[in-house]
Amino acid sequence: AANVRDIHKYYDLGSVVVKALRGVSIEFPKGDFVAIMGSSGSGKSTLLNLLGALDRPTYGQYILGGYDVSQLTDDHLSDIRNRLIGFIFQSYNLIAQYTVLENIEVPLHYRPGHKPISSRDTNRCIDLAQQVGLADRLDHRPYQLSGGQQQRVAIARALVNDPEIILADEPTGNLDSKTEVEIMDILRGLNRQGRTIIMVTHETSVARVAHRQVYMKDGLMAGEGLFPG
Amino acid sequence: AANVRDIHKYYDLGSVVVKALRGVSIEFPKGDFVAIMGSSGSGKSTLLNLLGALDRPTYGQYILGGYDVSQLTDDHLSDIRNRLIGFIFQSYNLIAQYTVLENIEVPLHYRPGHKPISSRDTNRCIDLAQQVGLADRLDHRPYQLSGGQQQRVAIARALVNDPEIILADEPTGNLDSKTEVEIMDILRGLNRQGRTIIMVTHETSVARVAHRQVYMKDGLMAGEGLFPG
Ligand SMILES: Nc1ncnc2c1ncn2[C@@H]1O[C@H](COP(=O)(O)OP(=O)(O)OP(=O)(O)O)[C@@H](O)[C@H]1O
Ligand SMILES: Nc1ncnc2c1ncn2[C@@H]1O[C@H](COP(=O)(O)OP(=O)(O)OP(=O)(O)O)[C@@H](O)[C@H]1O
Ligand SMILES: [Mg+2]
Ligand SMILES: [Mg+2]
Repeated sequence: AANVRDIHKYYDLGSVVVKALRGVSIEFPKGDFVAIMGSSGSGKSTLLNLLGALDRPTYGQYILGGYDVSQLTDDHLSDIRNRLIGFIFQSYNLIAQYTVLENIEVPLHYRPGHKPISSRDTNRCIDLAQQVGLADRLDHRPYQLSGGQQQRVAIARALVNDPEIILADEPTGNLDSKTEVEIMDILRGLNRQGRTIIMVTHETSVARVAHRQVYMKDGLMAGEGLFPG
Repeated sequence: AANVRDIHKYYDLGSVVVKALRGVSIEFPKGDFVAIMGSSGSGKSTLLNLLGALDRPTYGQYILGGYDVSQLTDDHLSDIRNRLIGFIFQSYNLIAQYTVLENIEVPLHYRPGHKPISSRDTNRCIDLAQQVGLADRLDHRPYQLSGGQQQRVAIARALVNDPEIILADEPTGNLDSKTEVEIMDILRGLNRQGRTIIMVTHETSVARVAHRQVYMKDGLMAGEGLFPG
């Protein structure tokens, strides 16, 4: 489903260049379920943003759904991304002025052909809100939600377009263990349907749900299995 | 140090009233080190915001440093808060336009008497940045930091005024276990100096560092010890 070859990502800050990724190569076959671990600052979110085609590498190649991403126009890339990928951001990126329901509906506005939102779509969003335990918070705005509730809106939103690939950046960081189990059950179910799930996490309990674990260190893939050892 | 008596916090949303706290009573003696656990949405951040005097209860009494908070003017309360309390927010609340160093310095601008920031102050901020592993990120702005790095800026900022009471809302949610241990060592050291630490956390590894644990459920104190059972 996704294939990263010798990826580098550098941030040029003038007096210093931060090398966030320094030559990462990794393959994600269709239906993969992998946990990416590693120290704070090791490059996990940077890698996930590149996998989500939200950013382009400084050097290296990214093959997504068979396409070499660097050969695509921004529009074409945008189209593929909206069709294929659901992204759960580390800092949620909710829209402050939108309600919970409106936030979950956001990806529906970007469908190919710009189909308007039907009542069937809205029911699907309500159902997703229910699955993450937010059925009674549909009209709340983000500032009226707890941290873990905001995180759950971000999770529901990532699933609304029925994505083939789910990229999750610390999806349970603000959730108690019982709620975490419910979220992992949802992801496990989606993986059993054949979807590819690539999850960044610091939590061993979450990493163990994946089929394999890899970990990063200083912008490089450093090993397989749980981190730390 | 702090004493909460039958605290209620209601949010009136017109068609519905959300009862975030429904009668919480708890005492925090000076030098206490307590972890507050509980489900997502159970009222932990709401309680912490009240303890931080960032919000006022709908009903009930809050005694802070000997003062009944409801009897104080906003200015007097502000003054006490800046002198006594360091707050680590669940969503960090960093200032996007400020660098790491400037963000850590923010509480120094609010000291009684509005003392200007001395070079000794700046060295203290640099030292705190070093303690949380951000010595090489002083000139970065928040969007140029990883999630865990942003969290660590929030931690350093909470400590800069040498507070007697530290309120920490999920202080390690975005940190790998090694970095988490380093942060908990800092907090443990501060508690040994006699400071009061009240920490909201979902992580058992973090809760165990505290001297006692309590947990909340549906806006009430529900029990003592680790959550879930
Ligand atoms: N401004 C508000 N208006 C309406 N409801 C609110 C508001 N702020 C919080 N709430 C509600 O109050 C309840 C408690 O919120 P709080 O943030 O204290 O939970 P929490 O225990 O910190 O949860 P988490 O572990 O997810 O951070 C939640 O159900 C939330 O939806
Ligand atoms: N826009 C930017 N400009 C400069 N440096 C950046 C920028 N974005 C990220 N970095 C740096 O790149 C490195 C990797 O960041 P990244 O967000 O990928 O880390 P991470 O592994 O996700 O960490 P965490 O576990 O704390 O979320 C960090 O050291 C960070 O400071
Ligand atoms: Mg990250
Ligand atoms: Mg909270």
